[in-house]
Amino acid sequence: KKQFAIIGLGRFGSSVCRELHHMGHEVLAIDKNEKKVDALSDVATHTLVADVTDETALQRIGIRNFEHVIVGIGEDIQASILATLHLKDFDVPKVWVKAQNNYHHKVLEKIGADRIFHPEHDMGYRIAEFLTSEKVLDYIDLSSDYSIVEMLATDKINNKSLVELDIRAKYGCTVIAIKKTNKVDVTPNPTEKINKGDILVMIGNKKDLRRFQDGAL
Amino acid sequence: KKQFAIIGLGRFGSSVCRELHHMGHEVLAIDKNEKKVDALSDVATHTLVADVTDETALQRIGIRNFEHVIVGIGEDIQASILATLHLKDFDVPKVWVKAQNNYHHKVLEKIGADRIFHPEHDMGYRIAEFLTSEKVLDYIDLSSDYSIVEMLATDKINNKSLVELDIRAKYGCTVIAIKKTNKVDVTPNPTEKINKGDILVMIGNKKDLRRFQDGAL
Ligand SMILES: Nc1ncnc2c1ncn2[C@@H]1O[C@H](COP(=O)(O)OP(=O)(O)OP(=O)(O)O)[C@@H](O)[C@H]1O
Ligand SMILES: Nc1ncnc2c1ncn2[C@@H]1O[C@H](COP(=O)(O)OP(=O)(O)OP(=O)(O)O)[C@@H](O)[C@H]1O
Repeated sequence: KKQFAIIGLGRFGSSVCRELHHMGHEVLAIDKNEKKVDALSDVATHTLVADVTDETALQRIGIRNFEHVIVGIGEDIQASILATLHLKDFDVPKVWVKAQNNYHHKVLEKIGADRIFHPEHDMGYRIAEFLTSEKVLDYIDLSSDYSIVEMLATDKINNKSLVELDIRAKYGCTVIAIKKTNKVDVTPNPTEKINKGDILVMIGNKKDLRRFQDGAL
Repeated sequence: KKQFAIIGLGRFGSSVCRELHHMGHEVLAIDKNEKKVDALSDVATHTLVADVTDETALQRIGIRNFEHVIVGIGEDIQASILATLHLKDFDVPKVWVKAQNNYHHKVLEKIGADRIFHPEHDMGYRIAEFLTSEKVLDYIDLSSDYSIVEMLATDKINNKSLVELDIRAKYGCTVIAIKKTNKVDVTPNPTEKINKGDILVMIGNKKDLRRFQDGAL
């Protein structure tokens, strides 16, 4: 059974903690701020008030017994870097760290962070995508050229079937699933009518998906 | 041509600003902190130092001419709420706001925010998923039961073809694309060999995808 430790219980760290707990995993939640630690006492297996820049404190915690440690310290970049350094010195196999900016990211890479995250930056990026492609409800980039998108079916394609729309021939992209109000259909029937408000899950070249969005919806 | 205004140039707001600019859109970047504003002067069409809790200042900016305004104010929840209130009073059609916590979210909903985001919370949630499904590199939830995942092909399926693996019959999920080192194949050849290190893009019921991950990879 995997053991996880979360250091830094801001919005990010506490969210990891809650979700791991919800999935039934054991979590040690650590923060130098007692209030933050107490706020999570019902969703952490163990909690600890500690300043993780203190190597001795980390040693006493027995942090080397953990396979995965998440560092969610935000503003104090030096503390985040120092904690990561200690953790890798203690041979913690997987140290995942939230980075504040590019400088922080570069240093973390050099000192061996196994995975680095930029939650605010990444979502800012995604929002720019949503702002400029209003019919796209969600997406995943497969590469710089290909993506999978969820698009809302509009009036324009109401009551038309996939066969009638002939999407692959006209636009080069493919509908892989259709989300109806109460179910997800992963083998969409080509002759079944699409209703306004359905969500089309499509895969293809980004240019083709945009052409489809502008031309068909 | 759409006009965007970004209020609050933290990591989130500045990231929206940079990406919109990168896409060729006009952006007005606003913050009460002059340093933050100056840092973005090369990626914003216009910049402005202003305290957005001041309704007169917003009016003077002509904020009602903007179709989309993003509010990226973080710590000061009251400022974020007040700014959102003013923007909706000015009939700004789309006001998208970053929320700090559930209370903040509820208030924003009530005062008419058109879309609300929780970047740190959402990524914390995703990271818990990645921590517990180590072969999943990325995913998109289609519903509570279905998702699309990107999984790393391991030694175990090296040199096997889709036909040989017979995934749909054994696990009930479908491979919709294969990412090889330099290309994305959205019409994967059922007889072509999969190489360790390829990424399988699969759709299916979450339980089936987990069974596949545990059983086949
Ligand atoms: N040396 C340290 N030891 C332990 N905890 C620390 C240390 N330094 C900072 N923290 C804790 O890390 C947590 C997150 O840091 P902070 O609030 O600065 O980041 P943030 O980027 O705003 O977080 P988030 O975006 O996740 O809300 C805080 O609760 C803080 O008490
Ligand atoms: N009343 C206001 N008017 C204009 N800008 C404001 C106001 N209040 C706060 N801001 C700005 O909002 C920006 C983001 O706020 P803050 O840094 O508290 O949030 P954050 O959640 O840490 O941001 P992020 O997570 O995006 O980095 C700051 O640059 C701050 O100067």
